[in-house]
Amino acid sequence: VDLSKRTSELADRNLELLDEHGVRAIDVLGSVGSGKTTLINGLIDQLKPRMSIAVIAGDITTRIDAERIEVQGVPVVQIQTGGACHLDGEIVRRGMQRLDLDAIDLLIVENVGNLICPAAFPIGAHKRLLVLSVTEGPYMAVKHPIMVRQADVAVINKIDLAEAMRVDVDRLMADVRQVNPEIEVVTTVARDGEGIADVVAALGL
Amino acid sequence: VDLSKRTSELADRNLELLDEHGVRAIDVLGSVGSGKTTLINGLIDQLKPRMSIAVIAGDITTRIDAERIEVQGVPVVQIQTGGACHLDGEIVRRGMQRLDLDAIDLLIVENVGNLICPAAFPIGAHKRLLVLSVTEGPYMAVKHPIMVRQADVAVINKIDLAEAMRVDVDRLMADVRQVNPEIEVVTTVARDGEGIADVVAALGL
Ligand SMILES: Nc1nc2c(ncn2[C@@H]2O[C@H](COP(=O)(O)OP(=O)(O)OP(=O)(O)O)[C@@H](O)[C@H]2O)c(=O)[nH]1
Ligand SMILES: Nc1nc2c(ncn2[C@@H]2O[C@H](COP(=O)(O)OP(=O)(O)OP(=O)(O)O)[C@@H](O)[C@H]2O)c(=O)[nH]1
Ligand SMILES: [Mg+2]
Ligand SMILES: [Mg+2]
Ligand SMILES: [Zn+2]
Ligand SMILES: [Zn+2]
Repeated sequence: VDLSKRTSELADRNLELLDEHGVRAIDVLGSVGSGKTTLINGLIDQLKPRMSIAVIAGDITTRIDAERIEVQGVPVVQIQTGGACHLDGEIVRRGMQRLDLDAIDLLIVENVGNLICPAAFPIGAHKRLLVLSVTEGPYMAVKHPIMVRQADVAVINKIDLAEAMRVDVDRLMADVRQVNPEIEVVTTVARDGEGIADVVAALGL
Repeated sequence: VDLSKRTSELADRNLELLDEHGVRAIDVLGSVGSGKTTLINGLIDQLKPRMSIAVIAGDITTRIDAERIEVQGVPVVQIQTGGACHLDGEIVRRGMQRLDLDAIDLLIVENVGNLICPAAFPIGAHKRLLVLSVTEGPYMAVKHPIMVRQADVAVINKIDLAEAMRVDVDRLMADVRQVNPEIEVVTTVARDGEGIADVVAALGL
């Protein structure tokens, strides 16, 4: 079976199911500790007053991220991959079946912390949000072009640490746009809620 | 073919080849931007006066890391994986064949930035050195037990940023030891060369 054909079929079917129920889905990607869960907390804070949200949280192990989101009072399906380095359309479909899609407007999927493998496995989301952190250094965009090209929006997070990391944020934004001229880039200090409104706008929510 | 059987055979053969030539090998692992190349720069600074070193640098794309090491005057074989998220015994064997193993004492392999997949692919090194960064947050050890269990030495790097990240380094060290009681843990500020001597001692070099 041609892996990429089956992978894109699974993604298409998920997208169809979501559209039938009028649910928008965002796939949140990025390396370990880039700030994906913190950003999702921020998105929920901003959006919960005007839309109903559910989250699928993928991790190799533990329920740490799911618990950090559950305290915000939104339904969370925790997927423990047991070692798999990415989520795929099939795993996400099973997660979706544990949710009442008629009761939600927005589904946020937190993918596994990994800047490589998830790029090859679309899950059937409307937008892919890539969370990069200045603490990963100045080269993570040019060294991971496949992932940057797959994303619709890139967040450059933890800019409070840009000086301590000696990372030039403008240069990093230019690198991201050079790899993917279509991408929207915003900067955040997700821990303090700074820039989250720009992320909401960039996602068209 | 049983993948894990073939994988461990490849690793064993590499180890045999290294031992025949009296070469010690270290596999340097860790997430994107954790500080692997910076730490390798520091190890070369400390060890070059008393042993001859070569490096195999793995990356999906670019020669950025190889160039940062070449300026130290040691032979570097750059392996561009083209997208593969980990090095394996076969790829590393091909890299070794481009080196004169009789002319070196120490081979350092920089694995691909990824805290998941490389754990399942031993390359045939004597020691596995895992580089964690406080900037990845407080949970990266408990969330990646497979990788932590595979490592002989763990470095907690960028401790100059522990306060800004609100990460308790002692707690993190305890987490690492809980996941793998055999592991040696040291802390570094690799960028400034701090703690590198402890890493050398922990590796038995
Ligand atoms: N200084 C600073 N720290 C941040 C920021 N955003 C997140 N953090 C911290 O970074 C660490 C990791 O954040 P998480 O949100 O858990 O990252 P993640 O991408 O979800 O991590 P994984 O799911 O484990 O891959 C935590 O300690 C956060 O408090 C920020 O803007 N500035
Ligand atoms: N503040 C601080 N920055 C550091 C430290 N060690 C490394 N860095 C910075 O972290 C960034 C990434 O370091 P690298 O050595 O390139 O990390 P790496 O693990 O080799 O990265 P990849 O090969 O891309 O996965 C660079 O900007 C370094 O200068 C440290 O101890 N403290
Ligand atoms: Mg998370
Ligand atoms: Mg590197
Ligand atoms: Zn993978
Ligand atoms: Zn992999």
